Amino acid sequence: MNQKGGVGKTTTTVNLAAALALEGRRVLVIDLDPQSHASLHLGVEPQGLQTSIYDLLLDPDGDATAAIHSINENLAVIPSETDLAAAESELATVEDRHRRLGRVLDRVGHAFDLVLIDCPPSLGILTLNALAASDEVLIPMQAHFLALQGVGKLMETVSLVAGGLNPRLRVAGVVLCMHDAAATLSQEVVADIEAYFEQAKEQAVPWSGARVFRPPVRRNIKLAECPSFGKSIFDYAPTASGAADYRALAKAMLAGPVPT
Amino acid sequence: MNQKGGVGKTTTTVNLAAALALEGRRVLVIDLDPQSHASLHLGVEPQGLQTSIYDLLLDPDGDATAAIHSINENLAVIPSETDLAAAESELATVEDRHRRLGRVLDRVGHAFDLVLIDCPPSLGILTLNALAASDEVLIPMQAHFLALQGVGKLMETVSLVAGGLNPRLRVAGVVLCMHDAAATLSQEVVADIEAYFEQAKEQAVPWSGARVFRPPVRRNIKLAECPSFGKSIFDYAPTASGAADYRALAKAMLAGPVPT
Ligand SMILES: Nc1ncnc2c1ncn2[C@@H]1O[C@H](COP(=O)(O)OP(=O)(O)OP(=O)(O)O)[C@@H](O)[C@H]1O
Ligand SMILES: Nc1ncnc2c1ncn2[C@@H]1O[C@H](COP(=O)(O)OP(=O)(O)OP(=O)(O)O)[C@@H](O)[C@H]1O
Ligand SMILES: [Mg+2]
Ligand SMILES: [Mg+2]
Repeated sequence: MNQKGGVGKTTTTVNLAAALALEGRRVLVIDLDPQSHASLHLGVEPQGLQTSIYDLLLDPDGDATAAIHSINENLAVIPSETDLAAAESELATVEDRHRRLGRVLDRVGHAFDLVLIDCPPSLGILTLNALAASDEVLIPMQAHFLALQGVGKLMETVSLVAGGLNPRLRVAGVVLCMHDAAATLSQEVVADIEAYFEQAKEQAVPWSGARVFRPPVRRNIKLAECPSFGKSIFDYAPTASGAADYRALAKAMLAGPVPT
Repeated sequence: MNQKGGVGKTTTTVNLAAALALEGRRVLVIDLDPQSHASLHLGVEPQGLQTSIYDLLLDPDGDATAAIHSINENLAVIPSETDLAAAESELATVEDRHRRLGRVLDRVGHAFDLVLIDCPPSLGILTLNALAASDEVLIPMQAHFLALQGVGKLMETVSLVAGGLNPRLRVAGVVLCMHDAAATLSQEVVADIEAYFEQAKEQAVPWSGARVFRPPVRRNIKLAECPSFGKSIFDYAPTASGAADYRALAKAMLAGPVPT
């Protein structure tokens, strides 16, 4: 998640999920953004859906199986729709408004090894639902100055959730998106984030074990093209640098923390 | 405005405002995004402000002059702060919640030739305030598939406001950001938008006179660097392509619609 807009949240959720599925994990993507970009990216048309994540949030005990769209043998998605934008106000006064997604996952999560949730660019009720229901937070980020500004606020929100709604919540780390390793600005921003994480190592904070995942995902026009075909990068351009980067990232994540 | 995240809203608001100021117009920037990126970009620190746009929205008749920070002879900004994120819920039940910004501009707008408002990546109360108070809507956009998806929803929202809160509201057009003219994807998306506007020419819709502004703003790392110095592109790197593009864009906008 990341409340900064346009940093690569959707692109990372979809392509990392597809890469983890190629590694043999059974993966569920949940589209928690009313823009429905993750749904579109996986070829699911948001109009005219029988059930979407919106219906499940409003009625967590309803029939969830109809909402799960199978993409391939190891990959499935629960899509969103435009009405999801109304969930923020419709759930505003409900007692368990932050736990609705958790209740849905209690019922459908067991059939999957991993669940990846695509969040909207805000820290509202939808993103809080995702944080309350998750074990780990992944922060897609562009190594730019403006994107760096919001990290403090993001960690503050994670701390609030870890201190109340979901004590097991940890920050796994940052995924660098649209990365230009040669740019001085990028190098400076990456150094800033790594110093921030280094300093947190001994502290009792949810990001004390966080790191910058490698490899960074390079800018690659194929990653911006594949959503228009409703495909992941692996189905659209399997030899592109974008496919190589997300594949390597998936392997690095599955291998666990790098011993220092 | 554009509810799609990371398309260049802040970069365009700040640098276009600075370019219009160089053309001799007196320009006011209003930062309506709780991320405060436009404020940071113009060198105004959001922490510790005496008055910000947040205070003015909650008390439109309060003293507004303390909120106006002068950047140079022709450019000023009313900054935002993190608390602005609470405005959505604090104004939710207020009768004139969508007209608060309009009331502020009624009092301070007369001292300026142009007011540019930077909006957050959402269609909530803050963006609706901007639409209710504006004459024209400018849509910063990246010529990518995902960014194209939200245009319909954006126009729907503009129609709703034009049909009620603000009948004078028109869509001026699209500003292409981070543009890569050589990419086929970009060419296709630009063709889509131009066809959409062409077809609307004879219709009674707020975007019947809209166009794609030229020149597009090319991707230029200097545009991503200048916010970290609290400067517009003109103060940071006046000979960069980013400065040339925003300067040319300002001149094209001031010259008025191109006769077809
Ligand atoms: N590595 C990459 N190379 C090239 N283009 C990319 C890359 N990653 C993402 N993009 C493109 O950049 C744009 C922003 O990415 P994306 O939509 O995934 O960000 P987001 O954080 O999900 O945005 P939002 O805040 O609107 O949800 C999209 O048009 C996407 O296709
Ligand atoms: N023409 C450009 N060339 C290079 N970088 C750019 C350009 N325009 C914007 N950027 C960078 O791309 C990122 C996104 O731009 P910006 O923050 O202006 O978008 P936004 O639409 O305001 O995002 P948000 O939805 O979070 O408000 C920023 O890091 C910015 O510095
Ligand atoms: Mg997204
Ligand atoms: Mg912005």
